[in-house]
Amino acid sequence: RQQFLVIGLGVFGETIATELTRLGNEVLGVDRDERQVDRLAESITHAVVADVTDERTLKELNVEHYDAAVVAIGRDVEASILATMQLCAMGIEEVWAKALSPQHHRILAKLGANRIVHPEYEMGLRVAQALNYPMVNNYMDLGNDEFLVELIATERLDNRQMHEIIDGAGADVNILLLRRQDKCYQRPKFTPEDMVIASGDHIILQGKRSELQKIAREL
Amino acid sequence: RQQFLVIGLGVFGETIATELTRLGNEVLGVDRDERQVDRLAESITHAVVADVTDERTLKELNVEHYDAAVVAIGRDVEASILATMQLCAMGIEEVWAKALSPQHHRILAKLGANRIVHPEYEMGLRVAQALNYPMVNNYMDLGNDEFLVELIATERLDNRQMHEIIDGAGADVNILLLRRQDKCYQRPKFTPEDMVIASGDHIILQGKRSELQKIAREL
Ligand SMILES: Nc1ncnc2c1ncn2[C@@H]1O[C@H](COP(=O)(O)OP(=O)(O)OP(=O)(O)O)[C@@H](O)[C@H]1O
Ligand SMILES: Nc1ncnc2c1ncn2[C@@H]1O[C@H](COP(=O)(O)OP(=O)(O)OP(=O)(O)O)[C@@H](O)[C@H]1O
Repeated sequence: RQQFLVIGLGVFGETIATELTRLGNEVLGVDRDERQVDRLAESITHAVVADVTDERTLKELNVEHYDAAVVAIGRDVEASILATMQLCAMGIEEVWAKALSPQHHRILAKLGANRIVHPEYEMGLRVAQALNYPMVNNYMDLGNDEFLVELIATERLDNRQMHEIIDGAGADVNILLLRRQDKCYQRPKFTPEDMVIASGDHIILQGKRSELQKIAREL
Repeated sequence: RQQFLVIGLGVFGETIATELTRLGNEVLGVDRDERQVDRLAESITHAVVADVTDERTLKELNVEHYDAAVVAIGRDVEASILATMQLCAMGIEEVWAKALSPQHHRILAKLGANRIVHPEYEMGLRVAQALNYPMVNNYMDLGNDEFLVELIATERLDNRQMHEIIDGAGADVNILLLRRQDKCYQRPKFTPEDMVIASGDHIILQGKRSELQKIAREL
């Protein structure tokens, strides 16, 4: 059970605050707008109306020992910067902040924010990938140019074999998992018979981006 | 090479339009704000200044045959609804739209939007999960309550064995992959010696949410 501070209770901040509370943590939410605070009074541990551009606000909340703080203020860049500055100076271990531009990001990074989130940008990338590769339902960037990709097979792949598609493209890609209805099949349980694809199968592949792209045309 | 229409060139729309262009597609971007259009003139195929609340706008753009359209207007709910309505009526195969509230979502769904994105809400969930489980760097919802989880091992897991942690918790969870520096290890190549964890290892686990939660306390 951890203690979290969330400043700014717009959609982003509210989601974080209510989800962390639902997961069993203690959450203090702060917003200068009374309506946001009232709306969340029942769904988070504590919610207070306060303006974080006033230095006394954060001092009076006694949050130095909190496990993490999130600055979920977007449009008021100055307020976001002042809050981030003060929280980092207080020594809170993890200070995360939302940024709306590369410039905003650079300032927050300089001030010591441990992680900076760009919701519109990060979701925009995911949407572009999903539109570009319609069969790719989801993906995970593992770093080092390695990716996990979740395909949802369409009729186009019906009765074909994933091994055949991968070898045919000369791609150095691994099949990690197949989920068909409520069963998950993990190697080495795969056999060529198992690997005849059925429309609707969820197939998890892993490999370097350039290798995954070799089979992209097939998809 | 596909053809895409992106209406609204704020951060979300701009990201989608520029990323799709970078991936080799033809992208038409539309915004009523000239500054947004000018800023993107060099990074997307075409960018035009137009107001989509005027019914003639979309008619004159001849986009009926496009592969997909994205309505990336958030705050002006009416404009978002009018554009979505018209694009669905035109018969475009895939119409995706951004929504800022559950109510907005319901209206867009009723009008026939194929996918509705809530950037602030979806990123908020990810941030809450990351803060709640600090060792979980990323996760993928596979549906059917199955999840892939990427852990980044901290010193706490140094020299321990993943099998021992999983069995100790009685968790029905599979180890799909270990990434250590620039090498990926996939079962069945794992041996107990390999599975001694080193701080910094990226470990991909798969299982039902309730099973993964059994090892959450260890992390
Ligand atoms: N100085 C401040 N002190 C406290 N709260 C603030 C301050 N400035 C802004 N906020 C609050 O932060 C919240 C988020 O602000 P933002 O400008 O990012 O709005 P938003 O775009 O509606 O948010 P979201 O995108 O998360 O829905 C608002 O509810 C606002 O009242
Ligand atoms: N009727 C319209 N016709 C064309 N473009 C529009 C219309 N209404 C709004 N837009 C454009 O849509 C874009 C996104 O609008 P939104 O209100 O979501 O702003 P935003 O919050 O800054 O966007 P983002 O969150 O993507 O950065 C703006 O650039 C705006 O000019």
